[in-house]
Amino acid sequence: SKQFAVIGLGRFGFEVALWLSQHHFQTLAIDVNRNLVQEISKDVDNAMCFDSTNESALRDARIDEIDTVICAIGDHHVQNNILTTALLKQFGVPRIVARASTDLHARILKIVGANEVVNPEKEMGMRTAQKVATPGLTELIPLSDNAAIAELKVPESFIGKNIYDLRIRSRYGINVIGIRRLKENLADEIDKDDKESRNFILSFSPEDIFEKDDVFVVAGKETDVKKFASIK
Amino acid sequence: SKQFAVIGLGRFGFEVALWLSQHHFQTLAIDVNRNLVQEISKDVDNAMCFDSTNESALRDARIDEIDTVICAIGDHHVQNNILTTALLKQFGVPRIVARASTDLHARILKIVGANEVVNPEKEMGMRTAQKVATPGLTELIPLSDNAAIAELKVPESFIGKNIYDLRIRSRYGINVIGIRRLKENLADEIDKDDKESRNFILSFSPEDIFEKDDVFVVAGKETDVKKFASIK
Ligand SMILES: Nc1ncnc2c1ncn2[C@@H]1O[C@H](COP(=O)(O)OP(=O)(O)OP(=O)(O)O)[C@@H](O)[C@H]1O
Ligand SMILES: Nc1ncnc2c1ncn2[C@@H]1O[C@H](COP(=O)(O)OP(=O)(O)OP(=O)(O)O)[C@@H](O)[C@H]1O
Repeated sequence: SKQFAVIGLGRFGFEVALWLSQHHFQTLAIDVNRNLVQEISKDVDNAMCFDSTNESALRDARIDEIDTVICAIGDHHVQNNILTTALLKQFGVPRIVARASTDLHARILKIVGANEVVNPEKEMGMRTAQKVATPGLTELIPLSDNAAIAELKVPESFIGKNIYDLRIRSRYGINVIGIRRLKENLADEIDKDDKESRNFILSFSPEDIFEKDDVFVVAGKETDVKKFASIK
Repeated sequence: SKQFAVIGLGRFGFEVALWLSQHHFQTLAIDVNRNLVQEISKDVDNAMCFDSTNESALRDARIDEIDTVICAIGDHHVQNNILTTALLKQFGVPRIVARASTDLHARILKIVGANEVVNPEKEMGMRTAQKVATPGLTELIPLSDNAAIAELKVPESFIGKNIYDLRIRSRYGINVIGIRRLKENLADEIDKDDKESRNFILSFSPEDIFEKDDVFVVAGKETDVKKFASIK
């Protein structure tokens, strides 16, 4: 079974190590800061305190037996992050995922041996901008330059009808992936916009009838999704 | 037309302001650090240098005329981030998206008036962990507790066949939304994992044949997606 290690327990790395542990993956969490190692030790199988640029410390930790190492050292220690990545490559770790702070840093990491690079702030910056930029949509997840997953309120005129009657795909170019429907017996003061108040119905069939307050989850070209969002 | 402002031009905020500007949204970028304001000024319509906890500076910047303000101040200035959010609420900004460093910080931000909260490092930590934990999976976007959009390499055994022959929906419970196919005539050293090297085909029909290196974009229950990811 696969073994994981996370080096660098800043907010990003800590979350990676925590998620892997909570999902029952064998995880080794490493940081040079003893407090962070202490903090995570009750939640992961194995937590060690050492400097990952120290080759013999890496060897003692048997990093060469780990399948996937996530180097999550952040932008306050860019040189440690690059050197650690290079050492992991030397040790023959099969999959190295390294965190980059800039595009240039990402290119350097790939050169020294990272298999994949992730820039959390940049990726979330883009996703956040995309989400705030599209009104009337409660969620917009771009799939490409012009296609997206979107969540939209079902228009009044669709209530009581189904996907088949409305010929949604052929008329609007939209693929309905699922429906978020309000749970039964909700208290009056419940927030209808909170996803927790809804069940997600993935297996919504073309014959199922839309109800008041339903929210569709759809996929389509962004222009088609936006046209669709303006139907009354 | 909507107006946006981004306060705090760290790597997250800078990216939000840049993306909005590149997509032709009227964007005002603000930071107390003159170098960052200088750096972004060639790429946004409007960039101002001031302390966002200063009420009269916010008033002079006419923040009350802005539709959406993203408070992207980070974990080195948590109190500035909370106070700024509270001031934006007082000024009556209709939509305030604030960055949180911890769950407690997120709750405080909602109390002082943030409409939405985003924790970039935590969200990317989860996504990165999910991605490394599922082999063959290049992306996982949760839709609910147990349904997700996922991107997976097309298995060897599917090449040369189509959705209809393989009866993907009835056999695996998976809805294929689209295909990311490598562009024609790519240079040899191009990174095949980079989305830029691929075209996204939303209108992939049940009769279209899968090719080597294709990546599917699918929707399904997370357990079904993970089973599907392990097909050879
Ligand atoms: N050589 C090293 N060996 C082990 N851990 C290290 C090393 N260098 C830095 N770290 C650890 O990496 C962690 C994250 O790095 P850093 O502080 O640069 O990022 P950050 O931007 O604060 O992180 P985040 O944004 O995830 O909160 C820190 O806890 C730090 O102690
Ligand atoms: N009161 C303030 N008014 C305007 N800008 C501020 C204020 N306080 C902090 N900032 C700016 O917010 C930006 C981001 O904040 P901070 O340095 O705390 O985050 P960071 O963790 O380094 O950011 P990132 O992770 O996005 O790179 C900084 O550029 C800082 O100058």
